[in-house]
Parts: sequence; C-alpha cells; structure tokens
Amino acid sequence: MAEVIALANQKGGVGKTTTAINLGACLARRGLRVLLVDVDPQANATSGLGGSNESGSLYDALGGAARLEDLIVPSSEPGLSLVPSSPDLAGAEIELVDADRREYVLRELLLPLRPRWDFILLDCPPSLGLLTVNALTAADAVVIPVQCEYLALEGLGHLAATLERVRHTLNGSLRLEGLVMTMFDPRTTLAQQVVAEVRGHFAQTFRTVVPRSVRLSEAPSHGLSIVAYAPHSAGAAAYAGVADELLARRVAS
Amino acid sequence: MAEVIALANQKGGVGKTTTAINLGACLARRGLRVLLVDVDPQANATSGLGGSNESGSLYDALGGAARLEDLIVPSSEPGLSLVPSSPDLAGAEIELVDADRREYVLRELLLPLRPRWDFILLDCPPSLGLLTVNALTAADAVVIPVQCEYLALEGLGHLAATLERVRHTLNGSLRLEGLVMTMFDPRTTLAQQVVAEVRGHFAQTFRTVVPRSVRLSEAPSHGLSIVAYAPHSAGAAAYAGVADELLARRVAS
Ligand SMILES: Nc1ncnc2c1ncn2[C@@H]1O[C@H](COP(=O)(O)OP(=O)(O)OP(=O)(O)O)[C@@H](O)[C@H]1O
Ligand SMILES: Nc1ncnc2c1ncn2[C@@H]1O[C@H](COP(=O)(O)OP(=O)(O)OP(=O)(O)O)[C@@H](O)[C@H]1O
Ligand SMILES: [Mg+2]
Ligand SMILES: [Mg+2]
Repeated sequence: MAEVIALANQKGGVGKTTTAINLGACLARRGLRVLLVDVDPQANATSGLGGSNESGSLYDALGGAARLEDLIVPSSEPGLSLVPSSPDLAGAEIELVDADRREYVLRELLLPLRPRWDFILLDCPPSLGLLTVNALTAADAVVIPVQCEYLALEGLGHLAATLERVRHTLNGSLRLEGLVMTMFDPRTTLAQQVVAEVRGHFAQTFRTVVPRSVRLSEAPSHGLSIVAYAPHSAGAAAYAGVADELLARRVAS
Repeated sequence: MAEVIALANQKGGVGKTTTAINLGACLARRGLRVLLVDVDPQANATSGLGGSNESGSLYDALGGAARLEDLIVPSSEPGLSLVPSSPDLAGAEIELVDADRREYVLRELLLPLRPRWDFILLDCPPSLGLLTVNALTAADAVVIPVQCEYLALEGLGHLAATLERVRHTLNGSLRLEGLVMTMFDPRTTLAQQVVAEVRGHFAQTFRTVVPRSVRLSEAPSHGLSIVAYAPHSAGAAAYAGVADELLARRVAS
C-alpha cells in the first residue's frame, strides 16, 4: 500500500525537486515501485527526469479532463514513473479557489492509484498556495528540504505552523517525516551553524546531509537522476543515505 | 519621478531578494531616494534589512485597511526605506481573485507615492500568481535575477512570455531592463555555459555577474545589506557594478 510523501518548503531553490528526483531514484533502485507527481507548474521534476507533458499533465486531471492513471509516463530512471506537470498548472491555483472541496482534489485523484505503488512522491512549488495545500492534504508524510543558508531558516517556523493547521483542518494523519539539509558547504561556518540550528529545533532531521555538488546540478540538464548521471559522486551517496534512513525508519517502527 | 522596478522570476532561490536589497542599497548610497516594497509573503527582504512588520505590512494596504505611505519604515540601510511584508500576504493571492481590477491594486496604491522616490523596487515571490502579476502591472521595468544553474534556464522562456502577456493586457509600458546572473562559480563549466546561453538569448543581460559569495548569504542574518556588512567583498563590488550599469543606461539613453 503506497505511502504518499510530499516534498514541501515555500522557500525557493532549497532542493525540493532535486530531492524528489533523487530520493525517488534511490528508492526505485532498491526495487520499490515509485511514482513521482510533479505538482509544480515549473515542471522541473518532469524535465529533470527526461519526461514530457505532450500527452497531458496533472493540470488535466485536476480539472477533470483526464484520469490521473492515464497521465503516468515512464521516466529516464527505470522503476520511477512520473505524472508530468506543465505551466498551465499555475492556472489551477486560481481555478481551484471556487471548487468544491478544493483542498481534497489531489487526495481523491490519488486514492485509486495507491495500491499499485510503494511510494508516491509529490514535488511541490515554492509557495503555500492551493497546489501545495492539495499535496499536504493528500500526503501521509512530509519531507522538508532545507538549504544550509540563513534565509532558508526563516520560513521554517511558518511552514511548521502550516503543517499543524493542515493536520487539524484537512488531513489528521499528516506527519513530519523529517528535514533534509541540502547544498551543505563544509568550508563555511554559516552552513554548519544552520545545520546545528535545524537539528536543535527538529528531532526528525535526517542524519545524512546532502553536500553542495555540481554533479547534482548538472544531472537535470541531461534529464537524469544523480544515480544514472554520476553514480559514484558525493551527491549519489548522499541521496542513497537519505533513502536508507527513510526505509530503516519503516522497518524499525 | 520614481521609476518602479520589479525583481521577478518564478524560479525559486535565484537571488531576487538578495538583488532587491543590495541593488537598493547601492542606489541609496549614491544619494538616490529608494523604497523597497516586499511583495513576498516570506518577508525575506523585510528581515534582511532589519525591518519589522509589527506596525503593519503590504497586506494591510492591499486589503484597504491602511494607506501605503503609513506603512513605510526605515531599514538598516540609510536612504533605503521599506514597506514590510508578512506571512498573511499569502492570503491576498486568494482574497484578490474576486476583487475588482485585481491586477491593478498595487499599481494604484503606488501612484501617489511615486513623486517622493527616485526608485521603487518590488521584491516578488517565486511564482507568477496574483502578487507577482500586481508587481508587473505596477512596474515600469523588470530585472530578472538568474542563478547560474541549468534549472534556472528552464523557466526563462515562460517568464518572457508572461512579461509579453502582461505588456499586452495589463501594462503597455512594461519593459525588460535586463537579467542579472547570480551565484556565479567560475570553477564550474555549467555556470559558464549558463551565462553564455543567457547572454546569447537576451541582449539586455547585465555585463556585471554576481559571484557566489558566502558574505552575501551571511549579510541577511545580520539584517544588513552587503555594503554595510562587507563593503570590500566581491558581492558588494558586484552589486555596485549592477547599480552603475543601471544608472549609466539612464544617462546614455
Ligand atoms: N546538493 C546540491 N548541490 C548543488 N546544487 C544543487 C544541489 N541541490 C540542488 N541543486 C541545484 O540548486 C538549484 C535549486 O534546487 P531545486 O531546483 O531542486 O530546488 P527547489 O526547491 O525545487 O526550487 P523551486 O523552489 O524553484 O522549486 C537547482 O539548480 C539545482 O540543480
Ligand atoms: N551571490 C550569492 N552568493 C551566495 N549566496 C547567495 C548569493 N545570492 C543569494 N544567495 C543566497 O542564496 C539563497 C537564495 O537567494 P534569495 O533568497 O535572494 O533568492 P530568491 O530568488 O529571493 O528566493 P525566493 O524564490 O525564495 O524568493 C539565499 O540564502 C541567499 O542568501
Ligand atoms: Mg522545484
Ligand atoms: Mg526572495
């Protein structure tokens, strides 16, 4: 039975898409059935996995023009399937405002799909608008990528409060899986301070820290995950570590 | 007579806030009267300049509860004033949907203020929703910060198309001032490729490239601009270069 995990953080550029693609790839390489749903109109997860939205995108399903299962396409990563996004998904933010049960649309679309997957990952846009609220309402757990930068710290309190609000009003079983520290540069004290600060506030912070690595930022230009593009790189090792921690928590509990 | 410049890019984490704060500070240091309006619910420009939203934020003016001029507060940077933001501004995206002339609200709020400033900078959130559309409708020109990363390239076509649409339907005098390349790391070929690609597509790209510099990411943790925090740093020199180019274009034309 699938577990739905949202990758969310309203701060921009913190590694949501990079974590969605590469955590997804690492889980798929362990033989798990993984679906990545691109909930961001920027469609970076779609192109970062070599996917195309020519035969439709999440926008079509949210508007009722297509069934979600008909939108699923393979990605460049064997075992990792994709529901593509497209720029018109930005329109959904406004179009959903007056819809009935507007926060539950994605949750209800995903219900019939869950039995076929072990993990469904939702890559969110950098905002707390209706698309992200839909993803949080559909999710069992949230993974929050946090860039090792000062400005990335600022929004965490507000994000945590938003998760609480969603849990109380829309999705009682939503839980915080953990925070993944990204783009860590060991040469700067700032990065070390940010990691210490986040670890101090959030017990569920993943032990694995993802280093800043140019290979990670090159991989999407080839439409490949880090494990396909540079399997022996520090970035590939780090995301394998994140996947291991995630799975180990499920065995242990 | 003020010129209104929006800092916009729907891609997250590309340096919109860092450019708004530091371009603003460099213009103010040259004796110009500069107002920075924080149009992002994350309120990073507000805290990055040591500002507080305790006595109100842009949200109050958009909703008609306060006059914009009553919200102006000093920042840590002499000569650079600020209209703070707050997290409830995210609600404006939904609340504005049914408002009359919903795209013109900010433009109309800024009209009476323009004579008192030389430049009004608008720091936008990472989306193309109603807040950013309001900023683009209010602006005379747009500066697009572009991170020297592959994923930052992907959205530029869509952003350029959005600017065209705003120019045709909402704000006929909107023009593209230029693109500022940010977080440039000369050691990676990827960064050099991205700069060459952007320069090839957009003639108005600023000559000055902002290097990746930890001083720039430390400055907001002190509530200071780069010129106050590390005046002799590469980041301070780069933003002085961007300010010089911006002003030189106004003299030349
Ligand atoms: N560990 C890393 N090392 C180096 N570069 C990275 C790393 N993680 C992500 N990047 C790069 O940093 C940029 C931001 O990452 P990404 O796009 O994944 O963030 P995001 O949170 O999904 O952004 P958005 O808020 O726009 O959706 C991208 O260009 C990406 O390639
Ligand atoms: N030239 C630079 N060198 C190093 N770090 C930088 C540079 N410019 C910005 N940063 C850091 O990178 C992160 C992203 O920058 P910033 O927050 O200004 O981007 P943004 O586009 O405003 O993000 P958002 O999309 O969330 O509004 C911040 O932590 C900032 O301090
Ligand atoms: Mg993303
Ligand atoms: Mg910003």
